[in-house]
Amino acid sequence: MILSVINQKGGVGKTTTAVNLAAALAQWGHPTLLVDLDPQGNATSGCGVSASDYGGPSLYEALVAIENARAQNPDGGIIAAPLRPGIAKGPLPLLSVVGASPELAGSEIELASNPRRDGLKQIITELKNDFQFVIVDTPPSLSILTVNSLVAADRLVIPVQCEYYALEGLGQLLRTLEKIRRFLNPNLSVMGLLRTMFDGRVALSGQVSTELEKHFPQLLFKTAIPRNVRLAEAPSYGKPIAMHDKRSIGADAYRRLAVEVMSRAGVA
Amino acid sequence: MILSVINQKGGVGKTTTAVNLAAALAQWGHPTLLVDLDPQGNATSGCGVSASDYGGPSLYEALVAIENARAQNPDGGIIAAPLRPGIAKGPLPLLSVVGASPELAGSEIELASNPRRDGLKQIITELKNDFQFVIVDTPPSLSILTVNSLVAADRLVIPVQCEYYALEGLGQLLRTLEKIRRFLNPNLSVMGLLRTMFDGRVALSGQVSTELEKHFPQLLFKTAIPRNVRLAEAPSYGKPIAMHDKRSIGADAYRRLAVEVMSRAGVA
Ligand SMILES: Nc1ncnc2c1ncn2[C@@H]1O[C@H](COP(=O)(O)OP(=O)(O)OP(=O)(O)O)[C@@H](O)[C@H]1O
Ligand SMILES: Nc1ncnc2c1ncn2[C@@H]1O[C@H](COP(=O)(O)OP(=O)(O)OP(=O)(O)O)[C@@H](O)[C@H]1O
Ligand SMILES: [Mg+2]
Ligand SMILES: [Mg+2]
Repeated sequence: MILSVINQKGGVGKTTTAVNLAAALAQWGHPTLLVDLDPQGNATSGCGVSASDYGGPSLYEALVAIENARAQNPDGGIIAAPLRPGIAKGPLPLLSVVGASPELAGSEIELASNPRRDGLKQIITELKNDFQFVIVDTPPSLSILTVNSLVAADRLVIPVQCEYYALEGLGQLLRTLEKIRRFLNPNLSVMGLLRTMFDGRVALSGQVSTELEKHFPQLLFKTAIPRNVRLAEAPSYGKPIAMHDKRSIGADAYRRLAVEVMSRAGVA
Repeated sequence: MILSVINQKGGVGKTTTAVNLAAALAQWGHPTLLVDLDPQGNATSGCGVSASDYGGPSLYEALVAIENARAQNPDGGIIAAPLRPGIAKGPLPLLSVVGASPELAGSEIELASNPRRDGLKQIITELKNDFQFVIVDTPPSLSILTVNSLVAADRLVIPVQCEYYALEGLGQLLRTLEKIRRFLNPNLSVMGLLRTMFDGRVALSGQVSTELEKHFPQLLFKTAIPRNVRLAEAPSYGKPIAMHDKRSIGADAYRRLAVEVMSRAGVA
């Protein structure tokens, strides 16, 4: 199953969720691939992976190659991806990573000529058979890269920071997703909304959480990720929380989230 | 003086800084215009302004009008902006707001045909004479909208959250700014780096702050904005911190930041 972690609001915990959910799913025994579609490359460094770790073409080169092949064969329908991006071993046995690099930011221009926005989908289709889950981290925008991840995805995980601006942007995001479903990916659906940086001592967190429970009772994951400094420290060691501090409340929350994701995905 | 608040890393406090710095400059007696270039429109709602408050064209309509005028007159050199966007009264006497709206996200396509990326610069040039400071809030990306703000700006304020991922992205950002200076806006310079969400009880904050002091001693503002929940609450009331809770440590920090900005701008 291909899960994209998205929210155009910045800093809501997309990368932290993509890295730690992927790690927790791997620890539950499911081969998992983490794809970093954000030119900032935070998910890549959050797993301790650097560009030189993966042999083979970069994700950028693979995306460009498929658009070039399509341009040469415009009436050819669906094209198999000519290049498979290199895959690095992640920090856990069952976790692998397709890392990002800054030139990914330049791919917007190359990807613009494909109205179906399905370049990433073709690339992931070639890779996904070796994995139970593919988790895609995305940049904070509704750019062509992000739309590619929405077309590639089966389901979406939407982190929502328990603060005012994050709540405000949610309506606009859900309207955009409806358009994507109608015009580009009819199978797309939201798996769940995830409360992040929840701080029980702060009234604002509780107010936002109550609003989410009122408007999205079915979509909301039962697990809320607490604000936990250990989660913010882990990336500086290039490790998921499960390795940086497995006894922390952050690690426990992502383990519980993985259980909910497996259940909503119909996987034991 | 035109100041753009930028950082492609999401959630680092760009909007919080744009709104509260603009409000603090207005309280020090300087007529200030806040321009919201982020389609999310957080700075607009953070000031309690809604789209219906400003008579006249939207910023989107003004940006599109200037590009259309340019297309009809390609050899015409610099064009005066045909449309001035409507300006709303802000929550304080000397604070005015040019608000954002979601259709701004669609302007990327319209703005792409102008290689000089100076549409916003022309629009602000028509408005700036009535204001001592123009503060521009930007989305979390290096998109065409953000590049427009870099071409329009005299100086830049770069909020840096005191956490690992925010520090990691700074190098890439400064390299991009060097390219903008060389090719699009030779007068552009960084006014300062601003530490945000600084939490003295957390080792990570101190570590990031020490790194910033080591690498950017001249650029770093002396004022560090502390993590203060009152700053996160204020937008839900549509007010800057100076009005939501003027005795808070957040309000005090933005007052002190405004003093540093006035001094670096050479304004009493
Ligand atoms: N539950 C949490 N508790 C404490 N800190 C957190 C938590 N989740 C994320 N963080 C920290 O908050 C910051 C923002 O999180 P993160 O970078 O994962 O968000 P993002 O949505 O991926 O940002 P962007 O929009 O830039 O991609 C990071 O410094 C991260 O370490
Ligand atoms: N010093 C602070 N203390 C506590 N909360 C803060 C502080 N500064 C900002 N916040 C809160 O953190 C969140 C992120 O801040 P903000 O939205 O200003 O960042 P941004 O860089 O504008 O985000 P985006 O990248 O989405 O534009 C918001 O909910 C805001 O209210
Ligand atoms: Mg991220
Ligand atoms: Mg913002």
